[in-house]
Amino acid sequence: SPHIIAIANQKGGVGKTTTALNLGTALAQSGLRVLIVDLDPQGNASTGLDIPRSDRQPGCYNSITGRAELDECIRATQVEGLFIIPAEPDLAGAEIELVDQPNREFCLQRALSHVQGFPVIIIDCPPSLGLLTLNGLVAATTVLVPLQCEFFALEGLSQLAQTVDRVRGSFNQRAVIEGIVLTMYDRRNNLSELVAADARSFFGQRVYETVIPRSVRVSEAPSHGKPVMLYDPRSAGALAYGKMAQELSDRFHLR
Amino acid sequence: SPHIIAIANQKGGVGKTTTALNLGTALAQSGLRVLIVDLDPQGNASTGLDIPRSDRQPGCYNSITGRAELDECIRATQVEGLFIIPAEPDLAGAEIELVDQPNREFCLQRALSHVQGFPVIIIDCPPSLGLLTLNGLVAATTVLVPLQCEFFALEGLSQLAQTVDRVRGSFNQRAVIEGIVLTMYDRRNNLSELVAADARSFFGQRVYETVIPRSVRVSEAPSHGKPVMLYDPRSAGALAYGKMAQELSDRFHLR
Ligand SMILES: Nc1ncnc2c1ncn2[C@@H]1O[C@H](COP(=O)(O)OP(=O)(O)OP(=O)(O)O)[C@@H](O)[C@H]1O
Ligand SMILES: Nc1ncnc2c1ncn2[C@@H]1O[C@H](COP(=O)(O)OP(=O)(O)OP(=O)(O)O)[C@@H](O)[C@H]1O
Ligand SMILES: [Mg+2]
Ligand SMILES: [Mg+2]
Repeated sequence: SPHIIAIANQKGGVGKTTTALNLGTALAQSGLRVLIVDLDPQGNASTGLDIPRSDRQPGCYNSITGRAELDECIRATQVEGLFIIPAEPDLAGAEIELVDQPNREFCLQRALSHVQGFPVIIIDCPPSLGLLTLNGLVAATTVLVPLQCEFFALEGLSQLAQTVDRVRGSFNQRAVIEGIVLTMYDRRNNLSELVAADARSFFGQRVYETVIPRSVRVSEAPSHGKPVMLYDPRSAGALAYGKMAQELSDRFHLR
Repeated sequence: SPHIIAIANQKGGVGKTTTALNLGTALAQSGLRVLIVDLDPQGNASTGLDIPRSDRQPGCYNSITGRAELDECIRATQVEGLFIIPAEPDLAGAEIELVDQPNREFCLQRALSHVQGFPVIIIDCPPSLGLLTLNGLVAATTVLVPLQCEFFALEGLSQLAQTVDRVRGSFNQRAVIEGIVLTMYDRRNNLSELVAADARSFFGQRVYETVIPRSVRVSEAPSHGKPVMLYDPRSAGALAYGKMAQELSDRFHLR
């Protein structure tokens, strides 16, 4: 059965989407078939892979509400071996719609249980701990947390850890924070080092050795509809995501 | 009646909290009494003003659910004239709890209708378009949108504009995006100028002339429990927020 990696952090702008896109690209380039689930109504992962707004129906909303077969919701991308379930605008209303549904936390898990032929599934979660992110955590076999090297981002970790513990207790005993990846690390700013040191002392080995540097090329890539791994494969950001994907494959023996 | 400024953008990490803290500080330093409402379960605005976690009960959750009188929920801060309704951890469950309440979009408006003695109220919204942000937009007399000078941030503006239009149509005819402030502008990155030019062509005069530069001192300030206006008043970020507050007072004739 597939490795289902939920990329979650309620703190906004920490690099969840950027990590989902580039980790997905790197693993696909290494020969694996990878499926990205864009669970964020903003649809940034869909945009980052150049899926036109006119080609996102049916997508994630239709698959979690059971309105469409999963096969109809999967799109190929410009990266060989990388596929995506895009986010349609209706996804914005899903949180309120799901509240009164029985088994409201299991909608995504149910949809993904029919997936065939993808050893790796990556879920890009929105910046909140609401029902969409809960669905991501319940469907996941492992949780990866991007941690921006800034003070406010560090503060949110305990709230996130408590939510993951709650999900493990009530819905999915595999929900564990298995990895933390430091993002937007800036050598010139000693705050980055403070946050990195704090994270390593608190989460130990779970923190990836690879650190993703702050790099202008990474922030330019989305305006070209490409992950930085394709936009500028030799940039510091792309090389770091390549190394991180290598580290993740080793942890999960993915080859 | 007070000016109630909702600072909203569902895109994460664009500078909502940083703008709320420093705008609030600058207006208070100019002699106005200002109240910040921390409507984000992350509680970053409360942390940025050094409100201890042990002193946040009762706070925003208790005031919007009517469990506590407003006076009990207001705290003084280290800035003279600046007060805050802090976010308690229970706020994280409010979105799900509010769904079945009658008039669920009006809870904050009802709570703030009893406020006396604050000509300016600033609401720091979470990074989503769920019921908490809806409550902020319904209670507001004006909406201010921080726009990070990056591609993904520009993409979310139309979704935000549609939500504000919907709120104006059904709940609050004063809900209008009156201002957009460009944040984390980086002179060395031509993407910043592209985003700025796009925003000005689309929103015209609503875009503030003052642009907030990306500045390390801004990101260091929260770890000292102070807005950058107090932490380093001569830094580029602090000076820019001072100018922006001046521009805002002129627009609303606040003096
Ligand atoms: N290593 C990096 N260097 C520079 N910019 C980066 C880096 N990683 C991400 N960014 C940029 O920072 C912004 C935030 O990143 P991203 O959108 O991936 O975060 P997110 O956690 O998915 O945000 P949200 O909480 O809104 O979903 C984006 O504009 C992105 O291009
Ligand atoms: N002008 C700036 N220069 C450098 N760093 C900044 C600037 N403005 C904000 N930051 C930093 O960027 C991060 C995001 O800012 P902030 O938390 O204010 O955004 P937000 O929109 O409130 O985030 P969220 O969506 O999680 O609520 C913080 O770590 C903050 O310290
Ligand atoms: Mg994202
Ligand atoms: Mg914030």
